[in-house]
Amino acid sequence: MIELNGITKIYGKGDAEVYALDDVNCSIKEGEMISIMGPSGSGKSTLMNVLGCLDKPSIGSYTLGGVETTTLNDDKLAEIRNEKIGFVFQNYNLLPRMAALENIELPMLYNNIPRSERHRLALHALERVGLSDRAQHVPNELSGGQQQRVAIARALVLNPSIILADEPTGNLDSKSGEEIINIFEELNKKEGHTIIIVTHDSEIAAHTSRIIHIKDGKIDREEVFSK
Amino acid sequence: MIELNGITKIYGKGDAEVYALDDVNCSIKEGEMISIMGPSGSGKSTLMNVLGCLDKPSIGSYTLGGVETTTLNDDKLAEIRNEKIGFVFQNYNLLPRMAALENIELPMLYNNIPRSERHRLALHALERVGLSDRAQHVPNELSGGQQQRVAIARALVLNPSIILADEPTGNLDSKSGEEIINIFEELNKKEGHTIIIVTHDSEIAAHTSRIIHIKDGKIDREEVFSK
Ligand SMILES: Nc1ncnc2c1ncn2[C@@H]1O[C@H](COP(=O)(O)OP(=O)(O)OP(=O)(O)O)[C@@H](O)[C@H]1O
Ligand SMILES: Nc1ncnc2c1ncn2[C@@H]1O[C@H](COP(=O)(O)OP(=O)(O)OP(=O)(O)O)[C@@H](O)[C@H]1O
Ligand SMILES: [Mg+2]
Ligand SMILES: [Mg+2]
Repeated sequence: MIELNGITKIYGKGDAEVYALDDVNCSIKEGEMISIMGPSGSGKSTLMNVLGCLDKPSIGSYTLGGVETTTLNDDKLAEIRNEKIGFVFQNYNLLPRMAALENIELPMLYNNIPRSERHRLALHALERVGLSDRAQHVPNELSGGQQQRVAIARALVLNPSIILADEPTGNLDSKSGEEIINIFEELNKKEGHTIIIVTHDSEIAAHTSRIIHIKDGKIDREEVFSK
Repeated sequence: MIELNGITKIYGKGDAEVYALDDVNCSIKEGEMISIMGPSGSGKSTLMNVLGCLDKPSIGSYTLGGVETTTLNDDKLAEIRNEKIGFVFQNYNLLPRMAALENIELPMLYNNIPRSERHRLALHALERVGLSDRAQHVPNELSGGQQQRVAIARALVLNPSIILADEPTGNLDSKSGEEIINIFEELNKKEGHTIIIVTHDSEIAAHTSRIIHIKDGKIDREEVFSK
């Protein structure tokens, strides 16, 4: 389903060159729920941006569902993103002037989903993360963890086959964090979605079947949980 | 040192009214290192904003070092903030167009500290959080955890007597998180700084001598660690 070969991402030039990713190779099967862990600055978000077709690698190939993505133009990439991928950003990326509900409706605007249906789906996603009473609040009227939960609801609303969540519980208390990981588990076990979670919380990682440990832009080691 | 009496913070009106804080009473002694824990949306950041003189309560009094802050005008509050308080925001609040080093120098501009001295102190603070090799990177060239560490360095640079850190390790791996809490402990034990940390990580809280548990804007209970 997902094949990464020789993935390298270089920022800057000359002395200031940074190898955010350095020859990363890995495969992820459809329906897997895996986590990515590693020190701050080790390349996790950069890897997620490549996986999410938000960023192209400097070197290497990324095959998604049989399609080589590095040769696609931006429109085609955007199409794949909208259809297949739900992304929870590390910094939420909510639009500051839009209320929670409107932020969640955003992905649906590109898919010509009728207004009433958008509203219904967004409200359901908001309920799922326990925030239906904050539907009309704009981001700066929400706590950090509430913003994070709105970002999660937005990623889930179109029920995408692949969910990429970059530190989805970083600002949540353990109870809220548990509720979120349970949502992911449900989507994975009951509906077969592929879930990739970046986390530095080993309790969250324990819910996944495989942990990819990344360090200095390279895959350091993998842990596989047998059940 | 710090006295909160009947502190209440109300947002919105009528049906949309939210009691972010509801009759909070507590005292914090000089040189204490305490943590604040509670569910997402329970009022932790709002409490920190009041403690940090960034926001005034709707009701109640806040006495800091013998001074009743709620009656002070904005200039006087800004003065107290600059002199006494180092604040690590939950969302970092770094200026996007400024490099890491410049962001850390900011608090010093208001204190007429000469350029070379500002540079020296900022570099030292950056080294302390392990990021001297990122001095010239602007925030969006930094990972989430690196941005968080720059925000911590900025709060520490003027060696303030009170440090308020709102989820300072939320985006850090456990090793980086340990390094940060050790910095705080050193400042507390060796230099007698008062440290208040909001965290949902009980391992971080275990480094403090008292945990205030907040729930629905109220203090739910306190845990005191005897040594
Ligand atoms: N400007 C505002 N207008 C309306 N409600 C607000 C505003 N700011 C905060 N709130 C509400 O006040 C409550 C407390 O917010 P606060 O940010 O203090 O929570 P918190 O404990 O820090 O949460 P988290 O752990 O998620 O960061 C939340 O329910 C939030 O929705
Ligand atoms: N635009 C950029 N220009 C230069 N360097 C960059 C840029 N973006 C990221 N980097 C560097 O690439 C490295 C990897 O960044 P990345 O955000 O992937 O790390 P991360 O593992 O997600 O870290 P964290 O756990 O702190 O979120 C970091 O050292 C960062 O400084
Ligand atoms: Mg990251
Ligand atoms: Mg908060």
